Amino acid sequence: MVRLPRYLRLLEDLDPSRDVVSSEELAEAAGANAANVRRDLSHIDFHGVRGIGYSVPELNVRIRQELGIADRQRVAIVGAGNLGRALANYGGLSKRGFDVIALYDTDVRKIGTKVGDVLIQDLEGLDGDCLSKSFEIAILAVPAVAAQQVAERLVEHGVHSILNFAPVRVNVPEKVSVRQVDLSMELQVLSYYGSRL
Amino acid sequence: MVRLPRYLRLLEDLDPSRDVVSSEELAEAAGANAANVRRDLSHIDFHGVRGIGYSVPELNVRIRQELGIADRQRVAIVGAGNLGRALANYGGLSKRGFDVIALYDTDVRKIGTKVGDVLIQDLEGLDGDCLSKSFEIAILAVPAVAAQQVAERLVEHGVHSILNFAPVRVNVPEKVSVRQVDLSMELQVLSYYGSRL
Ligand SMILES: NC(=O)c1ccc[n+]([C@@H]2O[C@H](COP(=O)([O-])OP(=O)(O)OC[C@H]3O[C@@H](n4cnc5c(N)ncnc54)[C@H](O)[C@@H]3O)[C@@H](O)[C@H]2O)c1
Ligand SMILES: NC(=O)c1ccc[n+]([C@@H]2O[C@H](COP(=O)([O-])OP(=O)(O)OC[C@H]3O[C@@H](n4cnc5c(N)ncnc54)[C@H](O)[C@@H]3O)[C@@H](O)[C@H]2O)c1
Repeated sequence: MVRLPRYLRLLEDLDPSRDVVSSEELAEAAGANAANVRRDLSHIDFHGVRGIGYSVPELNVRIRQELGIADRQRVAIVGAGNLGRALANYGGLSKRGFDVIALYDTDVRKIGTKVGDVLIQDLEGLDGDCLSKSFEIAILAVPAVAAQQVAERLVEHGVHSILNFAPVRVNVPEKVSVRQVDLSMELQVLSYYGSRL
Repeated sequence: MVRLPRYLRLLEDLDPSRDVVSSEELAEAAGANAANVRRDLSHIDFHGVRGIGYSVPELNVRIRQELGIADRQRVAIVGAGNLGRALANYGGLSKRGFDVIALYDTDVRKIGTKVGDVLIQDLEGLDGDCLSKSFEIAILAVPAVAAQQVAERLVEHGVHSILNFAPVRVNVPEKVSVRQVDLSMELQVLSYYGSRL
């Protein structure tokens, strides 16, 4: 694994607009060959897309984790319904350095109960927790109608990173990073590659 | 061609009265530039009218054909827990041409109940439904320990496309398309770009 830091240096030196990198470029940076690169990366369970290459952001974070130089990040989930609970229970988050530290909901039947060892709190508790910097990232797992208001509340209290699952675009200031997830895209890509086999 | 689903998402989210769309709008939706758009579309042999743009309905059909999702595709979800239910209820699937037609589980407390208007069936019913070609795609939303066995059962009965959420790699024959989903990657990409702002 002595080559990983060299791959990382290449990734960090790439032009920020670059989304993908080839195994040949990584090989050159590490003084190795493309087959070594593929073997190194599959060894840390990281795979590229044939003919396209490796995702720069994902590989960057994956190598940092492997080298133990990634900080752990704290995550709050707003909306403790089916999706919120599935994410709170998902071991893959902790494995990659994300700790779910809080869950918020407006449903009195859910408030006060636990998902794993995380308590579902009343949304009212959100403002105080944001101000005391209890978490860096918020996940929106609320119905579409509630998403914009919840996003505004998070931003107002200093949260700058939001992963939005609600099927509606949320308007936030420039400085806030919002990433929209749409799992139907996964089905589209699956059926794209499936039909080309 | 990984940008095609993003163009398609823009087309579907446009106001239904819109007949044409510009390469700039498509570029913005896919985080690319107008030249990329023109190259992508001429690659699938689709051309716009200079000064006017691309026909929305025609481009929609063309991209769907290219993605192999021209027709509606039927989806079965195995595992009717938190994640399975969140996916079954998600309106975004139907909007993009995917109909959830069946849910399977092994928990007697869930079998016979409904999620929306889809009945949760006993896993035993899976074999017959596969053979009668009731669906094209299966989603695995089962615990990691059950994933391999369920995947084998699906493949044995003729299913060739699997979207796997369970945090374990499933081994299937070459001809079967499996796409692995890991939502922590979304958080990784969010925190990568967030830190580079
Ligand atoms: N992007 C995707 O791929 C994808 C996939 C599945 C579901 N979804 C979306 O994710 C969201 C959640 O889905 P679900 O199946 O968990 O729904 P759900 O109804 O089971 O859960 C929603 C939860 O949000 C809570 N809630 C409502 N308003 C709130 C508010 N203002 N603040 C805090 N909590 C609030 C509800 O009490 C409920 O517990 C929906 O918008 C759904 O469309 C997206
Ligand atoms: N990839 C991701 O990003 C991601 C995110 C969240 C959850 N997950 C994973 O998705 C899976 C489901 O998560 P969840 O929160 O819904 O868990 P859950 O425990 O709520 O649901 C699992 C369901 O599967 C059923 N089940 C168990 N064995 C089965 C079998 N052999 N056949 C059919 N059904 C069976 C259970 O009865 C239960 O209803 C887990 O493996 C979890 O790790 C992945």
